[in-house]
Amino acid sequence: EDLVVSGVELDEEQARVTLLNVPDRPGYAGKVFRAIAQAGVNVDMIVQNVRSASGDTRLSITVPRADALRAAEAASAAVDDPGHVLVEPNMAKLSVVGIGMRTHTGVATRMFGALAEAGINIALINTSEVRVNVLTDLGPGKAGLAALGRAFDLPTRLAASGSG
Amino acid sequence: EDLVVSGVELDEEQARVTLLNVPDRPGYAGKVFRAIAQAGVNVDMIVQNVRSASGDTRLSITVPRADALRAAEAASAAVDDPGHVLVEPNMAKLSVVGIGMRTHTGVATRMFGALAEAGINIALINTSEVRVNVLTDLGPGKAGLAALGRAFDLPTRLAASGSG
Ligand SMILES: C[C@@H](O)[C@H](N)C(=O)O
Ligand SMILES: C[C@@H](O)[C@H](N)C(=O)O
Repeated sequence: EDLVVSGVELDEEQARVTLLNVPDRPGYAGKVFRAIAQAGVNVDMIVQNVRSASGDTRLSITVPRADALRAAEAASAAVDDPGHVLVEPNMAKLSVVGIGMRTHTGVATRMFGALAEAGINIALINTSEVRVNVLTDLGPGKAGLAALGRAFDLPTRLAASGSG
Repeated sequence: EDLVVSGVELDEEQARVTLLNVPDRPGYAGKVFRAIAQAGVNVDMIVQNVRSASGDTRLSITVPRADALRAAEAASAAVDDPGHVLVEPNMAKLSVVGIGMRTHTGVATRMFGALAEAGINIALINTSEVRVNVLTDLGPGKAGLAALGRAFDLPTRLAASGSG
């Protein structure tokens, strides 16, 4: 695959808020987001995957660190389950950006390999047509950015928190 | 939020392959993707979220239906755990597309609400700077597309399988 990567970025302002036991039935994601919208929280990434054996699933959002507790309160109240919400206030978002990533295989292989060699654990993965994003702990964020800059032979950039 | 949505799409060619017990330690995502790249599988979405109490996490990819079994074999062999791979061959990907989604809250609220009213279960959520993507079962895909077309007052489009 002809790698079309044009940049690597680090956003050190992210927090992850996860509802740990959302029933995997129609309507729950709608309920949660109505509550988040009413609380006026800006959401960056939304990630949900397969449900567990119990029939529940985990629904995560990433938000600016300053909004994390407000988002957690609004989201958990929406599913009547205040006990099972995980707030991870100190996360870093690392992104590899490139136009025309027809498939993510090549970029992901190099990105995940670079973070592995740097001994950095990947806490979340989310992809789009122009990016592969991962979350790591905040501590290793800058080391991760440097590792990605070397792996893709690119200058590195600290992103302003926001879209993507 | 001024909704900047320009389109809704349905891709009926998707399958989801999930490794159910990937150790959440540095290096495993790199191993899995090296194997997937060697098998020559085109990956569309990659989703991983928080780990479970046991310390494992679930790592999912979405691939063209024809590649699902090959991807499952390559990925599970990479983590020496052939038993715990879930292949869901018949999924539909529904997308709401719009430039400049600074935050996903407004679009997500309307999208998830429309699917809830149509009684359609959301099996995966992934967002990008220009899209909110969900996976549903293949069966309700077209009904989902129609519901989203109404919710965003837009013509609907069947997407060719590929990036995004
Ligand atoms: C978990 C949540 O996404 C649920 N499956 C829904 O459709 O709302
Ligand atoms: C699960 C996988 O992403 C692991 N955390 C890694 O860093 O490779």
